[in-house]
Parts: sequence; C-alpha cells; structure tokens
Amino acid sequence: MLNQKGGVGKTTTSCNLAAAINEEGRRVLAIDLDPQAHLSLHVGVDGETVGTTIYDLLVDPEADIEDAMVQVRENLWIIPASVDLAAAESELANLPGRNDLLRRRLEPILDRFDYIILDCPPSLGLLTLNALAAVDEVIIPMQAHFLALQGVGKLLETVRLVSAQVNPSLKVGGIVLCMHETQSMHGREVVGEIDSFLAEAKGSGLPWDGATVLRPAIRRNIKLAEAPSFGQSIFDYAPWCPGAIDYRKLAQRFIASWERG
Amino acid sequence: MLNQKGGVGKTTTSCNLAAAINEEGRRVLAIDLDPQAHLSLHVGVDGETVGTTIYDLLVDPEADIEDAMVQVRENLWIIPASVDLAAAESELANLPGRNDLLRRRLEPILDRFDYIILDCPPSLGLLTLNALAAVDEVIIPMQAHFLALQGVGKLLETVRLVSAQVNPSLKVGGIVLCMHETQSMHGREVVGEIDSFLAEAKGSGLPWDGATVLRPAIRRNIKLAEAPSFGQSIFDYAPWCPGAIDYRKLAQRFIASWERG
Ligand SMILES: Nc1ncnc2c1ncn2[C@@H]1O[C@H](COP(=O)(O)OP(=O)(O)OP(=O)(O)O)[C@@H](O)[C@H]1O
Ligand SMILES: Nc1ncnc2c1ncn2[C@@H]1O[C@H](COP(=O)(O)OP(=O)(O)OP(=O)(O)O)[C@@H](O)[C@H]1O
Ligand SMILES: [Mg+2]
Ligand SMILES: [Mg+2]
Repeated sequence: MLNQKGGVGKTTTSCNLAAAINEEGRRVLAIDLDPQAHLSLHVGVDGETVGTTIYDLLVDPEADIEDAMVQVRENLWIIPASVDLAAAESELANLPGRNDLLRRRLEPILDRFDYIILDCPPSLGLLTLNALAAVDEVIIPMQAHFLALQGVGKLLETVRLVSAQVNPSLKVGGIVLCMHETQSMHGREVVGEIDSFLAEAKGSGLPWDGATVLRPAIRRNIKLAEAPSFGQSIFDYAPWCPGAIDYRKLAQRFIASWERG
Repeated sequence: MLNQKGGVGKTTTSCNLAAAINEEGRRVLAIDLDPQAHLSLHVGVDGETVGTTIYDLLVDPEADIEDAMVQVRENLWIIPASVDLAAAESELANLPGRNDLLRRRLEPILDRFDYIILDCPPSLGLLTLNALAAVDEVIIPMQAHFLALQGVGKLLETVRLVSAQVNPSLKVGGIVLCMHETQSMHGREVVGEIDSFLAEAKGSGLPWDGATVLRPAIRRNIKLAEAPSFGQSIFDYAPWCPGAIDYRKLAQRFIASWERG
C-alpha cells in the first residue's frame, strides 16, 4: 500500500482490505512498515508491549519472525511496528543488501498466507524500497484531488526503477480512491485524468501497464476514522456502514481478479 | 503552518489564510517551504519558470530576495518553491548556522509586511526547523480524527526544543481544524481531547500555554480542493462558498487577536 503523500488512506485501506479479505476466508498477514505504527494501533496491537516488531526483524538477524507475528483473529495476523522503526533507515544505511532485507525475512513464511499486505510510511525511503523489493503488486491509495495528482509521477518513477533494477516482476495492481466524494465534478475530472493516463500505458510494458482505478471508490465515511480509536477494523466496529460496504466489495473484486491470474 | 503529518490542510490553510488576511487590507507575504511546491501551485506560480525560489535564497548567499518575491495581487506576495528544494536538506547538512538561515534571509524585508505565512513540508527536518527559528507563532492545521492526535506530541516536543534552544519567543498560536465534519460525534470527542490538553497547559510556561483551537473549524468543502487546479485562492475561485466563509471568519478573528497584542 504505497503513496509518499501523507494522509491519503494507506493505513485505513491496509487494515480494512486485510480484514475484508480475511472475512472472505483467506489467510492474511498485514505488516506495519510505518514508524507511526498506525496500522498496529488500528487493530489494537501495541508495538511497545508485544516484544518483537518489524524493526527487530530488519535490524537483528537473530530475531525470530515467529515472535513478531501477532494473531488478530482466525487466519488474520499482523507484524506490528513501533516508534523504534524510525531509526531503521539510518541504522541500515550502509548495509549491503539493505533493500532486499524484508524480502529475505519473509521468505520462510510466504506459504502460510494467501495475501500479505504491507502498509508503507509516507516516504520513498528505505522502508518503502524494501516493500517494493518484496512484493508482487503495488496498490496506490489516493484522493481524487488536483493536488493529489502531483506526486504520482515520482511514485511511479520509483516503482519503475525498482522494477528495472531489483524486482522485475513488480507491477502496479491499481489505484484505490479513498475519502471519495461521489457527487464531485472535480473528483470525476481527476479520475478521468488517471483513467486516460493508465489507458495510454497499455502495451507499454511499464509496471502500470494494465493497472486500473479499482472499484468501488471508498466513500468518505466518518466510521472509518472512528474505528481505529477502538483498535478495530471497520468489520468489527460497524460492519454495515458505507465504509465497510465499500471495502467489502473492493476486497471481493480484488480477490476475484487476483485468483483468476 | 506546521504539521509533520501529511495531507492535513497546511497548504490549503496557508494559501487561503494569507489571501483572507490580504482581503482585510493587510500586507501579506506567503513563503512556500515545501519541495512539493503546492502553495506556489495553489496561487498559480511556477517555481521552475520564475527564476529565484526559496531554494536559491537558502543555498546561495548571493541570491537577492527581491528576485524571489512574486506578486500575486495588491499587497500579496509569495516566495515560491520548486522541486530543487528537496536537495536543500542534504546540501546544507553541515553548514554552521543552518537552522537560522531563513531568519537571517528574511530580516531585510520584515518591515514591508504585516503578516508572513510559511507553508511547511510534512516533516520535522531542516526546512521546518528553519521556519521554527524564524517565526513568532506556530499554527497547527489538523483533522479532528483519532489517528491525527497521535503525532501531535512529537510536534510539540520539537517546538519546545526550538523554543528552549534557538527561538525563546516562539509560541504555538493555535490549532486550525481542517476538513471538519461538524456533525461528527467522533470529531467532537477529539476536539474535546485537544481542548483539555491545552487547558491543562495554562500557566505552564510551555510554548502552547495559552494556545487554543481556533474558530471556526474549516468545514470539508470540495471547492477548497478545486481552487488549486485553477491556481487560485478560494477568494478568487468561489468567494462565497462555505470554505471561503470559514477562512474569512478565521482570518478576521486571527487578525483581531494578533493586533490586540
Ligand atoms: N474513507 C474515509 N472516510 C473518512 N475518514 C477516512 C477515510 N479513509 C481514511 N480516513 C481517515 O483519514 C485519516 C488519514 O487516513 P490514513 O491514516 O489511512 O492515511 P495514510 O495514508 O495511512 O496516512 P500516513 O501517510 O500518515 O500514513 C485518518 O484519520 C483516517 O482515519
Ligand atoms: N476543507 C477542505 N475541504 C476539502 N478538501 C480540502 C480541505 N482542505 C484541504 N483539502 C484538500 O485536501 C488535500 C490535502 O490538503 P493540503 O494539501 O492543504 O494538506 P497539506 O497538509 O499541505 O499536505 P502536505 O503534507 O502534502 O503538504 C488537498 O487535495 C486539498 O485540496
Ligand atoms: Mg498510514
Ligand atoms: Mg502542503
């Protein structure tokens, strides 16, 4: 879940998409890669008290991934973050193979899950690069606002570089529209711009060749902002509010297209 | 205009508060301190084409501040940013007095303006520290969401440090609630938390002693997201929409309390 712009819905989408996919019976692991530790907070897990976090896994080769995994519900697990993670970037700054660390750390447990969702911090630094090196697909949450369009070019350029140099199978899976105002003319214009940009990329061989704006857009719904204050996904907090309905549909379509091939 | 969290309304508030204060007849300078250059974009100024930007002022002692100032309308000026500014942090990393650079650069022109508004990037790095060393007051735009509360402690700690070590007159002027949902129970609870936190700080001597949640809150209004796509403040784009009404009132109260002393 990638976007260097802050406050666009990465954590909300990571949490609720993971929970929704889990509700469809799949085995899901969520990984909190943000020193803000909002994903951990969102599911009621405190990185300070659990013991082993993603920070330990990255900086300590002796740390056991089994200790880092916290069960949230049946077939839904999280590897939490804590504020220590802020130090990871500088601590690992000179380590050879530092971009590939996460991918190697996750290898032993890949077969235990159907989906692994990584919540990235709002930056294109080392943690985000580790995520890009480790995953099959990038999902880009964003708002359909003019100012939100401005950073996308830089984001895609980073994806292109990692795909060219480190992870050739890396693709952009799609864009999730968050906090969406369905009646807004402006929103529709911005979505139009994204649609045409992606349409032009078809056949280019670029990582976003074939990427689309995923549907449905996630409507603005205050319940989605309330849920984290109770340490719950929207499916525990308010399973039939508009936000839950949107994430549920999004997850169902995502699973269908992913499992189709 | 400070908040290390992204997408909280710093740029929208910088632009529209500057424009609103200018509409009240005051002489206003807005400074874009963000490599994203969204404030410049918002008022229709392209840092790439104008020549001298805030980046030049910071890294080149020969650069003339007169060349950096672009007039937007009567008594409303901007010093724009461009993507070059992203390099400033590392280029200035070892310069003695690097935290104080902006303050010294602005000294010659302070008497030409009644208000100088600085739009900070979403980080607590060198550019933000320069802003904190240069200003009298910090304004904190934020959303009344649970997750938004999480970063405020770190923000205030940074303000406290700068106030203690570099800029003893630095104060927190207040909090601006952006993208506010007035009917939300959750919003009211979050505002309540902020109010009590600030109430407890009274008499403490801390920089936020006496700070309040500024009124009115700025309601969510899609016009505010549309205006930047036309390179206009809300007062040129839609001067009587709810967003303009809110920023106008906020500016009037701000001026009244600032000029009272
Ligand atoms: N559809 C929505 N409706 C209402 N509020 C939302 C919605 N999606 C997210 N929010 C709220 O908006 C804020 C920003 O969302 P979120 O934290 O998911 O963004 P983010 O991209 O992870 O931010 P960061 O860059 O800081 O990690 C949060 O307070 C969240 O609760
Ligand atoms: N009251 C509002 N109603 C509707 N949209 C808003 C409102 N305030 C801001 N926005 C929109 O929300 C997005 C984020 O706002 P803005 O860019 O001002 O935040 P920021 O804190 O400056 O972000 P950054 O951290 O990236 O600099 C923008 O697309 C903006 O147009
Ligand atoms: Mg997040
Ligand atoms: Mg901004």
